[in-house]
Amino acid sequence: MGQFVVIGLGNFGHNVAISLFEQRNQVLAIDANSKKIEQIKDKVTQAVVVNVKEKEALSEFISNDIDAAIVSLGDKIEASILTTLYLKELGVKKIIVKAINDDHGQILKLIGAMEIIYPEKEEAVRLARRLTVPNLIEHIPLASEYSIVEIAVPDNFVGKSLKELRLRSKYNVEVIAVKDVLQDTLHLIPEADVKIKPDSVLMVIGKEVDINKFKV
Amino acid sequence: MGQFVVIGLGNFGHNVAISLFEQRNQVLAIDANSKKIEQIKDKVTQAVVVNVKEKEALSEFISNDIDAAIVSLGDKIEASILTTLYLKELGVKKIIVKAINDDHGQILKLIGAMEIIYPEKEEAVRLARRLTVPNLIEHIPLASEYSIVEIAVPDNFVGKSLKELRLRSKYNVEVIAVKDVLQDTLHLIPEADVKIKPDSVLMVIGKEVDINKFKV
Ligand SMILES: Nc1ncnc2c1ncn2[C@@H]1O[C@H](COP(=O)(O)OP(=O)(O)OP(=O)(O)O)[C@@H](O)[C@H]1O
Ligand SMILES: Nc1ncnc2c1ncn2[C@@H]1O[C@H](COP(=O)(O)OP(=O)(O)OP(=O)(O)O)[C@@H](O)[C@H]1O
Repeated sequence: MGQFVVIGLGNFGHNVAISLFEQRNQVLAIDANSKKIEQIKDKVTQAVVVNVKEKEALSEFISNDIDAAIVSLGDKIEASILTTLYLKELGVKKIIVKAINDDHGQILKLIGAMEIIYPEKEEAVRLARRLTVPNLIEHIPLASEYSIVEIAVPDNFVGKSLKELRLRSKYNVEVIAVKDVLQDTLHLIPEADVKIKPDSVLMVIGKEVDINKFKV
Repeated sequence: MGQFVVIGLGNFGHNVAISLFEQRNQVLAIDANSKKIEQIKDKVTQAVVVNVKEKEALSEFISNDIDAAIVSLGDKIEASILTTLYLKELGVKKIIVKAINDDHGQILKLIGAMEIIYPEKEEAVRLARRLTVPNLIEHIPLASEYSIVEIAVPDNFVGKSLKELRLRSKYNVEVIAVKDVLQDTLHLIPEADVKIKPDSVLMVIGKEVDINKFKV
């Protein structure tokens, strides 16, 4: 499959490395801490102890046929900047770095990181959204202003058919699936005469502004 | 809207608090560190310095009409366990805690936390999936074994109609939308005779096992 290097084995780096390996990629894990290397060596292709601030040592393991390098060195800002620079000079095409704040992320982008990740911030925003709309199970933003939302059916929908609810004409949203929570089944692109049962969840796609009217 | 208490203002807690407030909820932010309180006080309803291990001090701010409490105290495992216990005793219905590993999470669940969050692990799994399937833009797991995937169209699809591609009969997946990346538009539940253009992205829904055959 793909060839990846993961540098820094904190919670994020460790999980990226083992997830990539589980999906049958080749994974080289690098960390300065031998304990971390010991814990991960059976769950990746190869794991080596390297201090990545030493360019010589790092270059021994980096070739330009690596598909991507993922760097997550926690609050070691200097180390993450140097590593990004070295990886760029060693020809790595795609460098993904976990940043600890916006300034850090901006610097990394200027140095050559292709993508900056803020795991805590991204999960935080997701959680806040789920908590704000109580029957909202998931809100998945898509292209441009579209989203998919999963909404538990309000009581006044139960027993009505999709046709009677007239969601497309009333709210300009499309029901792409109806989930039966108890039976854990999904009915894709349901017919207009399908009746809503209690304990069902509607998966609806539409523009953000229309979904917000529909959610309330 | 909702009433929330956020305890612990690391990266995750801080972002949950301000996101909840931006979505027009009432947010009380708590931290033992006055600097953190200073930085956040204009971005939430109220922010107070409290050492949450002191039950008396904490109870002053907790009532049972809070919708949810979000606890993220980093590696202070003892503090997070005590806080969860106190919040439960003070009648908070929904306690969500950021855990640093599985054992920590298990303990919190036994104490009474309703939901455990592992932000770094969840983002890591998402990233690993995006990197493994190069034309996969997003993979959204749904109920039971279903997922939605966004896939950039392979070259051999271009110019064909959805009907000709026979995705439903060949792979048992449904195309719920076609995204035009250049024009940034989304065509929902397209007709079978719609032709695939280059630079389009298919949004496909189906069972995991069928999607995996389709992705390759
Ligand atoms: N110069 C270096 N060379 C190699 N590895 C390093 C270097 N500096 C730090 N590291 C490693 O980077 C890792 C950073 O982990 P740490 O838990 O601090 O980061 P984090 O990204 O905040 O963690 P999490 O992913 O859990 O949020 C540690 O395992 C540490 O050994
Ligand atoms: N007993 C306590 N009472 C109140 N606040 C506390 C207590 N102990 C720790 N805290 C606060 O919890 C916060 C934890 O932040 P820290 O950055 O360590 O956690 P984290 O959850 O790993 O961070 P992140 O969300 O960035 O991953 C700190 O702001 C700290 O002041």
